[in-house]
Amino acid sequence: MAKVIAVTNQKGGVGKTTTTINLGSTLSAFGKKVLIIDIDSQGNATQGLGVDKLMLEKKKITTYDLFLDDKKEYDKYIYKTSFDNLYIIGSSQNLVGLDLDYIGDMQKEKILKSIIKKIKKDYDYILIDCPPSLNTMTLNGMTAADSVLIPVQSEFYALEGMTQLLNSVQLCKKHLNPKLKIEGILITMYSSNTNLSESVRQEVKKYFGKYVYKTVIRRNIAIAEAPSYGIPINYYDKNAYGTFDYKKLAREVIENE
Amino acid sequence: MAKVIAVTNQKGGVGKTTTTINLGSTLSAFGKKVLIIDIDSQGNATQGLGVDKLMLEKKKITTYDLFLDDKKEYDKYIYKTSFDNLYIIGSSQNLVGLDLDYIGDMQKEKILKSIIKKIKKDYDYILIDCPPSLNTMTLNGMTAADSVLIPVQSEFYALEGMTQLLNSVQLCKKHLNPKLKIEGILITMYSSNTNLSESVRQEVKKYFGKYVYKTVIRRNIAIAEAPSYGIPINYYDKNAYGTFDYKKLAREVIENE
Ligand SMILES: Nc1ncnc2c1ncn2[C@@H]1O[C@H](COP(=O)(O)OP(=O)(O)OP(=O)(O)O)[C@@H](O)[C@H]1O
Ligand SMILES: Nc1ncnc2c1ncn2[C@@H]1O[C@H](COP(=O)(O)OP(=O)(O)OP(=O)(O)O)[C@@H](O)[C@H]1O
Ligand SMILES: [Mg+2]
Ligand SMILES: [Mg+2]
Repeated sequence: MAKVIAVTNQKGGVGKTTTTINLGSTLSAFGKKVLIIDIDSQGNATQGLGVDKLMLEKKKITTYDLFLDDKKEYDKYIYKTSFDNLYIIGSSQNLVGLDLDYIGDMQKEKILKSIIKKIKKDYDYILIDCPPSLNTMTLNGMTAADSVLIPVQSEFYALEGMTQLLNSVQLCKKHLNPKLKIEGILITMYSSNTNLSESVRQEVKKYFGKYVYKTVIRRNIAIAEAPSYGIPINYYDKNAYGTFDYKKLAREVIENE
Repeated sequence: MAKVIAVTNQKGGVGKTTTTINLGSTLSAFGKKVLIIDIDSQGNATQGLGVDKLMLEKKKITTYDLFLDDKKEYDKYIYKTSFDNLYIIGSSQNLVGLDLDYIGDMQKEKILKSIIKKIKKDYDYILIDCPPSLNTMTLNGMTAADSVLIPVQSEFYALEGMTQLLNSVQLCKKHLNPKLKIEGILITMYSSNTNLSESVRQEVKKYFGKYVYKTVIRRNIAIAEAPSYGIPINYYDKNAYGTFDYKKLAREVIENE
């Protein structure tokens, strides 16, 4: 039975998509069967895995189509990536137009949850890449998940945004998903040659202690290059820092089971 | 009469807030009277200028309160920062709860436009810091603005997101704000020691040619440190690359008048 993890933080550019893709592809390289669900209309997770967004749109198998599907034939939306054990439900720009108010009788935040219930038995992990906003799509992600994984860029604004995010997680837990837990808080884009990264890391450990992963993802140019080839870091450069760091994270995620 | 510029890009973490604060504070140091309006519930522009979000919330003078004010007494929302000629209408977390559907007879995307009409005569520039999403707040920003300034991080996902953003600008121009122009496209976080930044810059120049500023904002750790002190870059370290680059940008913005 799959563990469902929403990768979320309303602060933009903190490494949500990067973590979803690289943790996903590392877990799948370890032999776990992984499904990534892209619920961000930017479709970065879809692109970063080399999947053609326009092709998905033409075939009407994007997240947008999935949410509007009342026949509940969910299998057709699952697309096999070129990487072993790694599958994706991709998104495209059409998601911007999705107005969840008109989805019929289901409470609009619970649509993804009901979809995942039907497909989770086939996977070990389901990772949901959320957009940078506390909107209904992100609430769908949190409501469908067992836990949230929170990437935090090791800079000032990302640190400051943590309180707002944890408030929203608590609200979601109270009103929509009582079993929602914090999977972990991940320090990303850590530069060892600046004081800023270290002081942010210390602050995060001070406030959120037990939730903070031992693994820190270091700033690594190969991580930023890989998406332009549509390849996760562990396939792009197996000797990159990024590959090493995401392997360490994947092991920690498995250990915390 | 003020020039109203919305600083926007739905891609997260590309330097919207950093550009709003540092362009604003450089223009005001040149003697221009500048008002920054923070319409992002993260309130990063408010924090980055050293303004206490909770104090604004207690005094009920945040963007949230402004949007709900039917007495139209707008002056009280304008807060003087500690920097000459630089004013702000700040935001806080309460903005997440703003449901624009209940604002009475005004079309929900045009609220900010009607507010700015009443206050713009007192300023040379009004800069609007938008959230990382194509939501109603961002549409308010684009509808109220004369033009949009688009920061683009010199990395793959930010480049890819440009098409979606320019589509939305066109849609806004067609339905909400016929006079909306592109003020300029700004390359940010440029690292001269990687090929990635240069190849993204070349792509942006190839597709968007005349709109691209000559000024490029280099990646500069002082820029990321300054917000934790609540001080813009030109006051934090007058010899930093960031201070030089934002001065160059401010001159270009004034020249393009
Ligand atoms: N450890 C890292 N080292 C270097 N670059 C990184 C690292 N992690 C992410 N990046 C780069 O930083 C940028 C932001 O990362 P990413 O897009 O994954 O963040 P996000 O939180 O998903 O953004 P959004 O809020 O727009 O969804 C991307 O260009 C990505 O390639
Ligand atoms: N030129 C630069 N050099 C180094 N760091 C930078 C630069 N510009 C921005 N930063 C840092 O990068 C991070 C993202 O920038 P910023 O928060 O301004 O982006 P944003 O687009 O406003 O993000 P959001 O989408 O969350 O609103 C911040 O921590 C900021 O300090
Ligand atoms: Mg993302
Ligand atoms: Mg911002």
